[in-house]
Amino acid sequence: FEFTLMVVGETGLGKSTLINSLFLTEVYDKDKYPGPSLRVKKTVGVETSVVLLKENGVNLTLTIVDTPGFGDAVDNSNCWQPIIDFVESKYEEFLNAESRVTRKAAPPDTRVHCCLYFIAPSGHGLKPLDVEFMQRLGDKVNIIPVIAKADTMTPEECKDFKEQIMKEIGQHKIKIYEFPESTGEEGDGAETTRALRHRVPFAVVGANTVIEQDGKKVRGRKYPWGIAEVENLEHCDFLALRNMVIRTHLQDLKDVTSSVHYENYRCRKLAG
Amino acid sequence: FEFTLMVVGETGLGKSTLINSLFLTEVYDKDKYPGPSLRVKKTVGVETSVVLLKENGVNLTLTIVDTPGFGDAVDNSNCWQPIIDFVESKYEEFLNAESRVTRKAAPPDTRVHCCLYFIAPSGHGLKPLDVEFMQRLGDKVNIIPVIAKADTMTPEECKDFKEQIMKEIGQHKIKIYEFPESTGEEGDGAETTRALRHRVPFAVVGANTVIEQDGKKVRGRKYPWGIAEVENLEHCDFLALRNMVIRTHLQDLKDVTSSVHYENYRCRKLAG
Ligand SMILES: Nc1nc2c(ncn2[C@@H]2O[C@H](COP(=O)(O)OP(=O)(O)O)[C@@H](O)[C@H]2O)c(=O)[nH]1
Ligand SMILES: Nc1nc2c(ncn2[C@@H]2O[C@H](COP(=O)(O)OP(=O)(O)O)[C@@H](O)[C@H]2O)c(=O)[nH]1
Repeated sequence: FEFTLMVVGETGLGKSTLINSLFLTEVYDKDKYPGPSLRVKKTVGVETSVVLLKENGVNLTLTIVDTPGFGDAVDNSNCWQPIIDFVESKYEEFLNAESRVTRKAAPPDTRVHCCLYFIAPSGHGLKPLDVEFMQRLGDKVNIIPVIAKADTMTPEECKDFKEQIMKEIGQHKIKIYEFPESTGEEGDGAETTRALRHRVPFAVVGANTVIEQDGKKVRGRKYPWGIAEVENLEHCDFLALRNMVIRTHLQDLKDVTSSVHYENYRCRKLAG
Repeated sequence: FEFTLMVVGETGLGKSTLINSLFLTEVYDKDKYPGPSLRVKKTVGVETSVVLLKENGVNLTLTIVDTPGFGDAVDNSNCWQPIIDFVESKYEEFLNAESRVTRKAAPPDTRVHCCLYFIAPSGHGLKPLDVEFMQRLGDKVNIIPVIAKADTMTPEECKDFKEQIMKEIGQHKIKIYEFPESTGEEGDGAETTRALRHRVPFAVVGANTVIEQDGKKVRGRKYPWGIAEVENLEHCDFLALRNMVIRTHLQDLKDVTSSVHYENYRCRKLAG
């Protein structure tokens, strides 16, 4: 099973930590392959790394695309362009592979299936750069906005911030990935999916450290006033993101990429 | 006693909340005078508001200067210019008032005595904009850098971040206000001042809410995993900032402004 996940957001939003937490593996490692914030150059880069994972007994070839430098300069005009170019180059590659007369099997699918866009927990709303990026990429790739470092906000602030973000997403006509209604799921499964869907945009916390608390081990962040637990749905939406994206909707994200975003690209391309 | 405090930093760093906490008064009030992040226009503004306070029995006429829009656009080139212009216009006003032949008394001192510069708790280091701003303003006004929303970081992350920031301040030859060695203070007072000085840059947490905890009232932020207390030195450096800036060094900040920054301005001006 192949899947390409793009990660976008300014430096210091906990992106590397979250990706490592999501896949319980050191995709980013300070020595061998540091997080994007430690590889920033003069212009926005688009870099990929491939990780072989086993999720639920299935072999998953995960390609992570990150974008060091995005949003980090004094002048961020057009910092989204290298990202748009990359996404479209993948559609281009697929189009060419599909149109070859001599192809024997389905070409490898290296298109970007999902883009996690990290929003800073300012408490006020989207920044101009967030709007620019999501407007331009929303009709080219599945965008799943996440609120970074959610342990920065109290439950009330988080609730208000989510409402404000969804309101602005509507006002700016930004397209984001919509988790499908649970079809075919019965009982508890469906209930959970419905409840989890309402948490969008997911407010996430990531942690590379495991802490001992009352005899059990939890992944979390240890503050003098308590431990923010990554896998506690009363503390943040990490489990919702992990379950919805990695467990339940991996195939749907690929289907939408293929039948909606790629098709839009082909139409734009053929139209001239 | 008059004092002018400038507050600079991008939106959502808790500036309004911190100012309200520092002076235990609603300098910013959602209805009458909202925080700078709610007054952002197309270009960076520099706005003042005057608050009459009583600190330790002394009447304090506090002028707060804020800079809505700073660092908030996609392109923030030169967003520091309106701030430099403002600071220098105050030196210009003072210079003109001082040079009038008919003046009877010392002119009112409306120069900016201190600039609190808010650094986002990214965990990595200073952003290019932080460096640009502090390099350009550091030799014109007393800059006190503060790490915003310090409850975003664990004590270890905070310690590393402070070291990284001070190292970069040195590397970029940025001038910041230096708290003087405690002279004349004996015993506990001196000990406290020394210990507080070592906490620079102060990692602050602000809160408008008072929470009841074990029968006593504390100013803090209530999370599901605990309460981050504003006035607890084991949680953040709020008390260090408040005591050092508002209680102990108000006069020194004015003296340095007058004898160093203003004098530099006069020299630059006379030199042509
Ligand atoms: N408060 C908080 N800090 C986090 C979280 N995740 C990571 N961090 C910290 O934020 C800093 C930057 O994290 P990193 O993963 O390198 O962010 P990146 O620059 O976006 O890749 C580090 O000090 C992390 O320990 C989180 O969920 N909440
Ligand atoms: N985590 C954290 N959040 C804070 C802190 N101070 C304020 N906030 C929250 O951050 C958001 C923005 O605060 P505000 O004071 O308006 O920031 P400003 O835009 O810089 O003036 C609000 O939701 C505040 O409740 C703090 O010290 N820590």
